[in-house]
Amino acid sequence: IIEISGIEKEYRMGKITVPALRGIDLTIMQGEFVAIMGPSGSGKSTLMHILGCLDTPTSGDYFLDGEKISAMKKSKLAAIRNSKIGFVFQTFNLLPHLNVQKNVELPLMYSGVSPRKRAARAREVLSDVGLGDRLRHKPSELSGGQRQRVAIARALVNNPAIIFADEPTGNLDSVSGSDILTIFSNLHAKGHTIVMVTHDSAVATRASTRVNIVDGLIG
Amino acid sequence: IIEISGIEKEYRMGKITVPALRGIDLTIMQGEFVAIMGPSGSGKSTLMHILGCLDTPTSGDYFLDGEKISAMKKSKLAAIRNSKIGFVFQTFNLLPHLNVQKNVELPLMYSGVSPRKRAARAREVLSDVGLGDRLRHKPSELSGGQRQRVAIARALVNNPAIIFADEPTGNLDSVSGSDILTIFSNLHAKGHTIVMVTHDSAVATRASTRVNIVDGLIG
Ligand SMILES: Nc1ncnc2c1ncn2[C@@H]1O[C@H](COP(=O)(O)OP(=O)(O)OP(=O)(O)O)[C@@H](O)[C@H]1O
Ligand SMILES: Nc1ncnc2c1ncn2[C@@H]1O[C@H](COP(=O)(O)OP(=O)(O)OP(=O)(O)O)[C@@H](O)[C@H]1O
Ligand SMILES: [Mg+2]
Ligand SMILES: [Mg+2]
Repeated sequence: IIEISGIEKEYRMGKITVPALRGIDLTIMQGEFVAIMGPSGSGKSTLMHILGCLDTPTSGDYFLDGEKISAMKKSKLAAIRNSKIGFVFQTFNLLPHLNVQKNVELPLMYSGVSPRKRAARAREVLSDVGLGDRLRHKPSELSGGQRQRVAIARALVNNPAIIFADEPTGNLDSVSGSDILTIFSNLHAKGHTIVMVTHDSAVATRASTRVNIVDGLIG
Repeated sequence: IIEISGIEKEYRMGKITVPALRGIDLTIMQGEFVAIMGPSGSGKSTLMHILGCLDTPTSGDYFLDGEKISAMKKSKLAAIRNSKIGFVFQTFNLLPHLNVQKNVELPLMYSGVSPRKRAARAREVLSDVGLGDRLRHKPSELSGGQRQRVAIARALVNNPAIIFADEPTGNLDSVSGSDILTIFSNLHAKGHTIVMVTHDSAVATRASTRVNIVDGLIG
């Protein structure tokens, strides 16, 4: 279960400050499928990075399964992130010098899985997202939608309890997009918690809960 | 007018070759609004880069306003690209060390416009795309959809005759997305030629012509 209260995030750039989040309260129960929507620039990615333990709020509290995230040591936070959380970035964030298969194996390396098992599991999720024939390509040798699908495979490879996906279908055609949504719906049916930012109403209809972010607040 | 015939593009990676385009014939008349659609990985961006004179085909002919592009000197090609063509990349391709306004001024620097006029024109197109209050931000200090809109502003700043846009609304919510489509529709109404890759059927309805790419061929 995720509980956040009074979450604020301010970006400071020299003399300018940008109040990206201005006081967010949200509770997400285990096994929910939450769709986060809202205009461009409203604070969705900022909120997702804080929920995914990738960034810290300027103020406010975050409890994950009853433990206070802001009070945790970095090493414990990294361990939780790698075992409990899968994160699909809006900008994919693939490592350019590793090929597709190696990029997807990364989370399994951190959790100490053997090379043979890592390779087999990475190939399995990559064929689930339709990229079984692109294992040796570098990210720059792929189409936009193919890079997005590699980022999705990497987030799912460790079978995390909670999956955060920031606009996972923006670069995909409707067939590839609905294939991906079916993967998320199946994971949700198996009991995984899904938190997805989307601009796509087709996604929102599959979610169990919808949250609207407008100008840094829940609107 | 754009005329391509027998266009093929093969990517060679060591022993593997990927036939991204396998023989494309296409004519685009001046003032058309062409929507290019097709599955992820089908060759749309590869085709757009060749049409936008950013990449060369492995074989085939490309005539732009009656002149053979493949026979041109690099300097002439660069001059045509900067004066006649605006290109919105699927990956935005903003320069990370320049702020938003400077990124949009770039095409005007190449065409020798004075600093004061460049700044005024850049601010004008940026406010048209809704980013008048983000001029000093660096690309990394923007949301995904804001970066996309900076890339669109940069492509339009030089008032090019032909505008290529590769999935210009993938990261935008429906309101921002339709604002952008309205900008393109207005440019089309003024006589500009628009060639746009999209996965969005709302875009395709605004186009005068639709082209479907499947597996490197017009399908
Ligand atoms: N530099 C490259 N080296 C090798 N293969 C490449 C390269 N760039 C693209 N490809 C391959 O060529 C094919 C076409 O890629 P392209 O980027 O044109 O597709 P696309 O239709 O734009 O897809 P999307 O809708 O996902 O953006 C893909 O299968 C891709 O893997
Ligand atoms: N590193 C940063 N420094 C300064 N401002 C930032 C930074 N990152 C984001 N912002 C600003 O904070 C606001 C929220 O950004 P965020 O990326 O969370 O929006 P978003 O809802 O994800 O938008 P989109 O749908 O376009 O991806 C935006 O107005 C943006 O300009
Ligand atoms: Mg975002
Ligand atoms: Mg593409």
